[in-house]
Formats: sequence, structure tokens, C-alpha cells
Amino acid sequence: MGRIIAITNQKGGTGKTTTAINLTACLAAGRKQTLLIDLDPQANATSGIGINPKELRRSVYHLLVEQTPWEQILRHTSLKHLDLIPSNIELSGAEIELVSMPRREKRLKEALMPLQDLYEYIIIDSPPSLGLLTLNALVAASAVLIPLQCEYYALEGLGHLMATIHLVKKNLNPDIAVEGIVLTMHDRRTTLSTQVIQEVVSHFKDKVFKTIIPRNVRLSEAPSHGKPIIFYDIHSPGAQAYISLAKELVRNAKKR
Amino acid sequence: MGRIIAITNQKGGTGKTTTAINLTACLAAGRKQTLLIDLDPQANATSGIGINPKELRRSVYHLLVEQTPWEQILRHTSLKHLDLIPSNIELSGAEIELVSMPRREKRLKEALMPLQDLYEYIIIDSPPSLGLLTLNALVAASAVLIPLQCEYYALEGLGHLMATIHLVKKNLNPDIAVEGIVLTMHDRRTTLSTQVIQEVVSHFKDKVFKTIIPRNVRLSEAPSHGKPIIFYDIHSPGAQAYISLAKELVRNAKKR
Ligand SMILES: Nc1ncnc2c1ncn2[C@@H]1O[C@H](COP(=O)(O)OP(=O)(O)OP(=O)(O)O)[C@@H](O)[C@H]1O
Ligand SMILES: Nc1ncnc2c1ncn2[C@@H]1O[C@H](COP(=O)(O)OP(=O)(O)OP(=O)(O)O)[C@@H](O)[C@H]1O
Ligand SMILES: [Mg+2]
Ligand SMILES: [Mg+2]
Repeated sequence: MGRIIAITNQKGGTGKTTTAINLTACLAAGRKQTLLIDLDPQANATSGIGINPKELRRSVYHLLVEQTPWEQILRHTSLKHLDLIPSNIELSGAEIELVSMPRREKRLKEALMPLQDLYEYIIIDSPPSLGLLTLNALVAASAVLIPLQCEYYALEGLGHLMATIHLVKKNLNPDIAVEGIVLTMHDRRTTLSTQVIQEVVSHFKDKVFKTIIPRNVRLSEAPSHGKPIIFYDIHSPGAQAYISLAKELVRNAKKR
Repeated sequence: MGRIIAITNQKGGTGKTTTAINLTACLAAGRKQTLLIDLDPQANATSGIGINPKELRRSVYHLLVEQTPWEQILRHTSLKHLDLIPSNIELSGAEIELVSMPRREKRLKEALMPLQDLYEYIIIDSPPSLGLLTLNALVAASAVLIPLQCEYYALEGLGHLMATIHLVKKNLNPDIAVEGIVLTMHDRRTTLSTQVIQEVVSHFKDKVFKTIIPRNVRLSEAPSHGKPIIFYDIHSPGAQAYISLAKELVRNAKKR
């Protein structure tokens, strides 16, 4: 049974998509059969991995709202062992459409059931909000990975995110647990970064991944080439950090 | 009649809140009677200007959903000529609640009518989505200011944002127009920044503000002190850039 991990943080721009693409690419490079799900209408994970959202006839919208079979939506990527359920602009209407649908929070969970036996890791990239799309990710997942920019506003939103995960655990998905917080865009030169890290580590202790992702311009260049960092510049600090994060994730799972 | 300007971009983390706080502070310092509206459940504009969202009994939620009079919600800030309609966590339920309400896109527009004669500038900080909250901002406003990070993903989302503004203009608010695109977090050292700027300027020509906001750590430190940049570090490159942006905005209005 594959692990379903939601990559979630309602704060915008904290590195959700960058983490989703690069973590899945590193897991696939380590020969773990991996599926990436783009649950954001911005479709950044889709384009960042080299697929043009505008050319898609079917997307995750159809999986959620029209219950189209996954075989008609799934795409192979240029990476062996990494497949994608893509997104496109049609998804932006889904939140309003889902409001009046039965089992509106469980639609992704139900759609992924047949896929859990085919993949070791299923990773979901969430949009920057706590609406019905993110709720679907939190109900489908057994673990939540939280990318957190080393900035003040990002820290402020963490309490609300944890409270929401707690509510989902109580009312909708008893299996969900926080896999860990990943500190992203860390800039060694600023005291702000160091202060934020100290605050997060003292609060959340072993729930914070040891791997810290540095601010590295190569990470923000890679998506314009449609490639994960390990295929764009394997020697960059960004690539090395995501390789180490993937190893840490796999190691933590073994310890349980 | 005050100008209502929405600060909008569905891409997360592009500098919407940082621009909303610092632009309003500079307008107020220039003795323009200014109102900042925080339309994001994250309430970053509220805390960034020094007001604790957790202590509020009333917020913009009550203005939109319960039609509470604005006098019971408005707060004065520590800056002369700058008032705030604050946000807090209650707003996160508003999007689902608004779906089934009459005139759901016009509620902010109607609530702001009495305020337009009291302020020269009313600036709205939007959340990172194109849902009903942002739609309310686009219907209430006569101008849209678009902060755009000098990054690839930010560029990708611009087309969709322009298309949405066009739809709002056609169906909901014929007065709306793009005031301009503000390039933010520009890092002179990276070629990516320069490439994005060239692409935006060649596409959108005079719709791009001449003032470019540099990446400046003082801008990300200021919110933890609850102060706009001009009161945290007036000599910083960030403060100088927002002073110049406020002047450019006022100058452009005079030219029309
Ligand atoms: N470690 C890093 N170093 C440098 N740039 C980064 C890093 N991580 C992400 N970025 C860049 O920062 C921006 C924000 O990252 P990203 O889009 O992954 O965040 P997000 O949380 O998915 O955003 P959204 O909330 O819009 O979904 C992107 O332009 C990305 O390329
Ligand atoms: N010019 C800048 N230089 C350095 N840091 C900046 C700059 N502008 C914004 N920041 C920081 O980058 C982060 C994102 O900015 P901000 O929160 O203003 O974006 P936003 O678009 O409002 O995000 P959201 O989509 O979550 O509402 C914040 O931590 C902020 O302090
Ligand atoms: Mg993203
Ligand atoms: Mg914001």
C-alpha cells in the first residue's frame, strides 16, 4: 500500500510546488514508484515537470468532479518511475462546484483508492488556501509535509494550519498525521532565517526535518526548463538538499 | 471620491501584503487619507501593521457576511491618516458561506460605498486565489495593482489573472482597469530576475511601474515588529522603493 502524502501550507509561496516536484523526482530516481498529483489550479507542478497544462484534454478536475477513470488522466513524465495526475485552469471552478456535491471532502480519497496499490509514494501538491481542494488532499492523505519559508508571516500561519489538521483528524480522517516541517529558502546571511528556525525547532522539536533547503537560484530556474533540479543541476545546493530530504523521508518511514 | 485599488495576484508569495502595507503607509505619510482593507484570512496585513488579529471581536468577515456597520469594525493604526478594516481567522469560512448568498460578488462594493467619501485611497489586500474573496475585491475596485515576483511561476500565472480581470470587467464591473504591474523581490545578481523583467516589459509595456522593488531583508523583518518599512528602516532600499512607488501611483492618477 503506497503512502499518500499531502504537501500543504495555506501561506503562499513557501515552496510547496518546488518541494513536490523535487521530492518526487528524487524518490523516483531512487527507483520508488511515485505518483505526483497537482491539485492547484495554477498547475505549477504540471508545467514544472515539463507538461503543458494548456494541451491537456483531461486533468485532476475530471477525476474530482466528473469521476473520470484515472487511466484517462494519468500521464507519464520523462522520468522513469514518476507519473503525474496533471492540473489545468479548469480546476479553478472546482471549489465552488464541489460545495454542493455529496461527499465533497472525500472525492480525491475515493479516486485514489485503485492507485494506492500501484505506487509506493503518492505526493499531492496543494494550492495556497484551506478550501475544499486542500481539504480533499488532507482527507486522502495519511501524512502531511509542511514546507515553511524562513520568514515571519510563514511562522504566523503555522498555528492555524496545525489546528486545521487537528480538525480534519477528528472529523474526517483519523489516519492523518504531521510527517514533518521542511524549512525552505533558508538564507544563511540573514538573522531572520536563523531566528525563524530556532523558533520552529524549539516548538515542534522532532517534527522538523533535519534537512534544510537553502535559498538557491538554480531551484527557481529549473521550472522554466520543465525539469526537476536533479536533472537541471545535480551539483547545486538545491539538488543536494532535496536528495537528502528524500533519503530522510524514506528513513523515517522505516523507523516506524 | 476615493480611489479603490485591489492588490491582487493568485500566485502565492508575490508580495501582495508587503505592497499593501508599505504603499498605504507611504500614501498616509504623504498626508493622503488612506484605508487598508485586509481581505485575506491569513490576516498578514493586520498583524504586519501592528494589530493582533486574535484580539479582534469584529473583522472584515462581519462587514461581508453579517453586514455589520463599518464603524464597529474600522481600526485606527499608529500612523496618522491610515486606518484599517482588519481580518482574522473567521474569514476562512466566508468563501463557502458566500457561495449561496444573494449578490455574493458585490457585498464588499456595497459595504465600501459610505467609505469612499472619507478616504482618498482605499487599498485591498487579496488572498492568493481567484475565489469569492478576490472576486469581491475586483468588483469593488476601480483599479488593480499586480505585484509580480521576478520568477518563472509568477510569470506563468499572469495570463490567467489578466483573463479573469477581463471577465470581471465584462460581466461584473465595467469600471475596473489594470493600474499596473509592480515587479517585486528583484535580485540584481540573478539572470532569472532580469529575464523575467525583460519579458514582462516587452509584453505589458507602459502597464509596468517604473519603480522596481528590490529583494531586501529589511522588508521581511519589518512585519515582525508590526511596522511598515518607512518606520522600521527608512534608509533601506525597500523603503526607498515603496516611497518611489507611492509617488509614481499618485503621479499616474494626475496624468489621466
Ligand atoms: N529553495 C529555494 N530557493 C530559491 N527559490 C525557490 C526555492 N524554493 C522555491 N523557490 C522559488 O520561490 C517561488 C515560490 O515557490 P513555490 O512556487 O514552490 O511555492 P508554493 O508554496 O508552491 O507557491 P503557491 O503558494 O503559489 O503554490 C517560486 O518561484 C520558486 O521557484
Ligand atoms: N522585496 C522583498 N524583499 C524581501 N522579502 C520580501 C519582499 N517582499 C516580500 N517579502 C517577503 O516575502 C514573503 C512573501 O511576501 P508577502 O507575504 O507580502 O506576499 P503575498 O503575495 O502577500 O503572500 P500570500 O500569497 O501568502 O498572501 C514574506 O515573508 C515577505 O516578508
Ligand atoms: Mg505551488
Ligand atoms: Mg498576503
